[in-house]
Amino acid sequence: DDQPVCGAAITRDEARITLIGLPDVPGTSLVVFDAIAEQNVTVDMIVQNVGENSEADISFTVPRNELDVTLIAVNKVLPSLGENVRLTHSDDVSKVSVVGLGMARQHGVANRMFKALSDAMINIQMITTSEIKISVLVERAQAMDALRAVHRAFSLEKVTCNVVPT
Amino acid sequence: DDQPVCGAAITRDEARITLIGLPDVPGTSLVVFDAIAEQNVTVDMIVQNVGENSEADISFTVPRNELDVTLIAVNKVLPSLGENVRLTHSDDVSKVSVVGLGMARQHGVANRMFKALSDAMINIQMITTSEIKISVLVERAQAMDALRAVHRAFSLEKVTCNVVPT
Ligand SMILES: C[C@@H](O)[C@H](N)C(=O)O
Ligand SMILES: C[C@@H](O)[C@H](N)C(=O)O
Repeated sequence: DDQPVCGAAITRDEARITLIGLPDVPGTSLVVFDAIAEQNVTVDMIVQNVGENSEADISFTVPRNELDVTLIAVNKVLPSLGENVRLTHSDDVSKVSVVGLGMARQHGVANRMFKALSDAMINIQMITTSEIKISVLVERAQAMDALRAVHRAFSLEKVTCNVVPT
Repeated sequence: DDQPVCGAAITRDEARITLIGLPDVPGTSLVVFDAIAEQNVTVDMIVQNVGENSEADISFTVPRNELDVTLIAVNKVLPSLGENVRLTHSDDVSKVSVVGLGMARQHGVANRMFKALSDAMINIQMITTSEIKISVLVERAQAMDALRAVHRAFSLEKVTCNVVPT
C-alpha cells in the first residue's frame, strides 16, 4: 500500500470556540463539556495543547448553526472556571481532513499535507490527528482550495477508500 | 449501538515536543515536519490550537526512544523558524485513547471520558479527537490509572471492538 491516503473530506460549516487560560488541573475539561452536553450540541474536534504556568487552552468545533446555543451554555459556566479565563470564537472555519489506513506506517504523510497547504498559501489554524486521519481547521474562504490542494497532492482521483472519510 | 466506545488503548512510552511562539503563517508547519521526516521519526499525535498575536504552538509526540534524534533535528531548524520560538519537551508522557464507531452519533462520550479521568484525579495534558477516537496525553505515572478509569467508565470488560484501538 504505497498510497497511505485514500480520501479527503471537508466539513464546510463549522464554528470554533476557544477557552484561554483554563486552570490546568483535573476536572476542568469536565466542567466545560458538561455545560455543552446539556444542550445536546454535537462537538466535532476537541484540541488541547500542553499548557504553561498551570493554565491551558481548549478549543472545540461545533456545527456553525449550533454556535449560539453553545456560546450561551459556555458563558454560563465561564465564571466558575476561573477569573482569568477568556473565550474567543469564530464562525468562519472549515475542517479539511485526509484519511488512510496506511498512514500509521508511512513517514511524511503529514509533510505532504502541510506542503500542499503551504504551496497553496493556506494558513493552518488548528491540527488534530489520529492513526488514520489528519484534520486541519482553515478559514472557510480557503477550504475548497485546501481540499483541492490535498486531493492533488495525494492523487485522490485515482484512489478510493475502504475507510469512510467522515 | 448504545455502547459508543468499544475499546481503550495505551501507548506507554511516548515523548512530547512543543514549539511555542511559531509564526502563524502558511508554511511554518512544513518547516517543522520536514526537519523531522528527514530523520525517519515516527510522529504520533500532532496538536495545534488556534494562536494569538500571529503566533501559534505546535506539539507532537514520538516514541520515547526517538526523542533525542528528534530534538537534534528540530533544534537545527529552530533559528529559521523565528527568534521568539521556544522548544519544550517531556519524555514522561503516555497516550490513553478510547475508540468506537458509535462515538460520532452520541453526545457526551468525551464527557464520560473526562469524568472518569477527573474522578481519578488525572490531569489531561493534551487532547486530540477524530470521529471514532479520543486521545489524551497524561503523565506516565498516571497512565495505567487513566486506562483503568476509562475501562470502568465504559464497561469495556463486556465489549469488544471491531475497530482496532491502535
Ligand atoms: C485543561 C484541562 O484539560 C485539565 N488539565 C483537565 O484535566 O481537565
Ligand atoms: C502554525 C502553523 O500551523 C502555520 N499556521 C502553518 O500553516 O503552517
